[in-house]
Amino acid sequence: MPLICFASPKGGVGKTTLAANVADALRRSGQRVLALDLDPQNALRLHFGLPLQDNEGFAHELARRPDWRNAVRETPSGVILLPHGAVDIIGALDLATALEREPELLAAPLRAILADPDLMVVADMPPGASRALTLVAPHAAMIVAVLLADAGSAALVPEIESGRFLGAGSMTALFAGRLRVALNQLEPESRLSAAAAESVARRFGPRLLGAIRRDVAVAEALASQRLLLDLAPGSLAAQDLAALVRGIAAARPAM
Amino acid sequence: MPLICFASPKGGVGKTTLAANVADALRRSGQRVLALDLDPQNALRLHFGLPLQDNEGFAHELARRPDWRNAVRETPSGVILLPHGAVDIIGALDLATALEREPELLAAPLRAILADPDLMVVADMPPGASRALTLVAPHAAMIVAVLLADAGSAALVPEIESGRFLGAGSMTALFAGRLRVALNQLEPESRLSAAAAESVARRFGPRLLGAIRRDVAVAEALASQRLLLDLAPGSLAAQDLAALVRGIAAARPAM
Ligand SMILES: Nc1ncnc2c1ncn2[C@@H]1O[C@H](COP(=O)(O)OP(=O)(O)OP(=O)(O)O)[C@@H](O)[C@H]1O
Ligand SMILES: Nc1ncnc2c1ncn2[C@@H]1O[C@H](COP(=O)(O)OP(=O)(O)OP(=O)(O)O)[C@@H](O)[C@H]1O
Ligand SMILES: [Mg+2]
Ligand SMILES: [Mg+2]
Repeated sequence: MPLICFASPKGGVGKTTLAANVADALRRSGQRVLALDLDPQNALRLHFGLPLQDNEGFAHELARRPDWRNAVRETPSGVILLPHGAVDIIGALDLATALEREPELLAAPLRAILADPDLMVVADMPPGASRALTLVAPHAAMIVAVLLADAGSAALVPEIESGRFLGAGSMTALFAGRLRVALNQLEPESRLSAAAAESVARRFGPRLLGAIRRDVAVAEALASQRLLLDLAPGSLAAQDLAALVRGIAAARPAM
Repeated sequence: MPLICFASPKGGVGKTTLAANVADALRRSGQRVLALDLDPQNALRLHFGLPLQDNEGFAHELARRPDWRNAVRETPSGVILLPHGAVDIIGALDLATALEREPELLAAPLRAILADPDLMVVADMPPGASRALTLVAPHAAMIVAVLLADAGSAALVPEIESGRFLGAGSMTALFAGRLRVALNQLEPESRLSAAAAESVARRFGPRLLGAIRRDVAVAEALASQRLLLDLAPGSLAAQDLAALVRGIAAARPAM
């Protein structure tokens, strides 16, 4: 089944928040969904209610060839979760080195997870350049580049358009059909945000899946370790999330 | 002269924004300042007015042992800038591998830059774990961990307190006296933000250098590629920045 990965050359844009809440929305539509955390920050689990002290996971132990089936967690939402697992800076860098030398450490379990025809996989990526992104992108049915409607993200639009953030040159053609964009934390009443959003919409056209407004309900959901559709199903951000998921579904047949 | 580096286990918290504007504020107080971009995102230059198409830099070519004096830029603010330089994901990963194999590629020019007794260096780091952070932290007089007043950052407070984001165990004792925290994008009128800020202030006590309010002037400064003290010297964020710089100056003698 397809893999959707949330990535971005920019930090703090909402990759983890969108990965968790899109996984939940897909699950509510009847789909079996696995949420995979490939960011050493290990934050995806917090959206699914795992306690802060729970440091177990999958990706942090890839060098020991763990069986992914032993690391999966059932979560109250019904989404199956593969947490990253806790790791310090030295552990995170050692993992990147191990993946550089032996890409199969991640590629093999990824193929095994994707072999299940009924399971949709949503992956959360680290910000910026990562070894994991170079290994996951070739397997992804869709790569969602998340951006804010601000100048910091606008400056990175050329990185995304050119494919440089996935690896320039021949890889660009490979990903062209599978790259989509999601705008997050839109503030419609802000002149700057509206202008940045318009510029992104013009540049990406039909590749723009949707835009999620900045909504305190999103921050409150994370603060109480709940999913947005649990805490505030009627919120503006929840409506935007539903539209984004419709955008994802509409784009999928073309994959 | 001392090196101050802005780092964080979390993305999008304002590392680049604070590095640029603290560098400018220090410069205005009469100090010679060099701003060093060690993030492949190459965004520090945008705060100093370098055009988006200007892809030259220093760190992106470290494997070729460039002379840092040839890569410096004079900027209108008087801050001397060493831009990172443009690089795609493959180039960024190759650079990390080169630094792993040959740490001196960065350590040697860093020592040369820091040998100038009159030059203060402010470094912008990538989000999360980076090879560059492991090489820069031992040379830093101060490591400023930037956090937002939100649940995403609050969850990472243990990473910072324990020293895990700099490398646990013995390194923690090494950095303990040099680690400081800055809170950014505070929204005093938001219950969540105020609660998160109080919890961070309690945990870090005197290590908290200061807090910068979320202020549209900051976003507008970046959108017009100007520094905050040029665009909006009377703004609330500008007042907070001045207090933060006083906090840095007060903490320096103890370094
Ligand atoms: N639409 C939204 N409205 C309000 N807050 C939001 C929204 N989207 C995300 N946030 C908040 O923004 C912060 C950053 O989001 P998140 O951690 O998901 O970003 P990220 O891109 O995964 O960051 P990193 O680069 O560190 O991995 C979180 O506190 C989150 O709750
Ligand atoms: N105090 C503030 N008030 C309003 N906006 C802010 C403030 N600080 C930062 N910003 C905005 O937040 C966005 C993120 O800031 P910045 O790019 O400096 O974060 P960063 O931590 O360097 O991100 P990355 O992890 O991608 O390197 C920018 O658009 C910036 O203008
Ligand atoms: Mg994240
Ligand atoms: Mg930055």
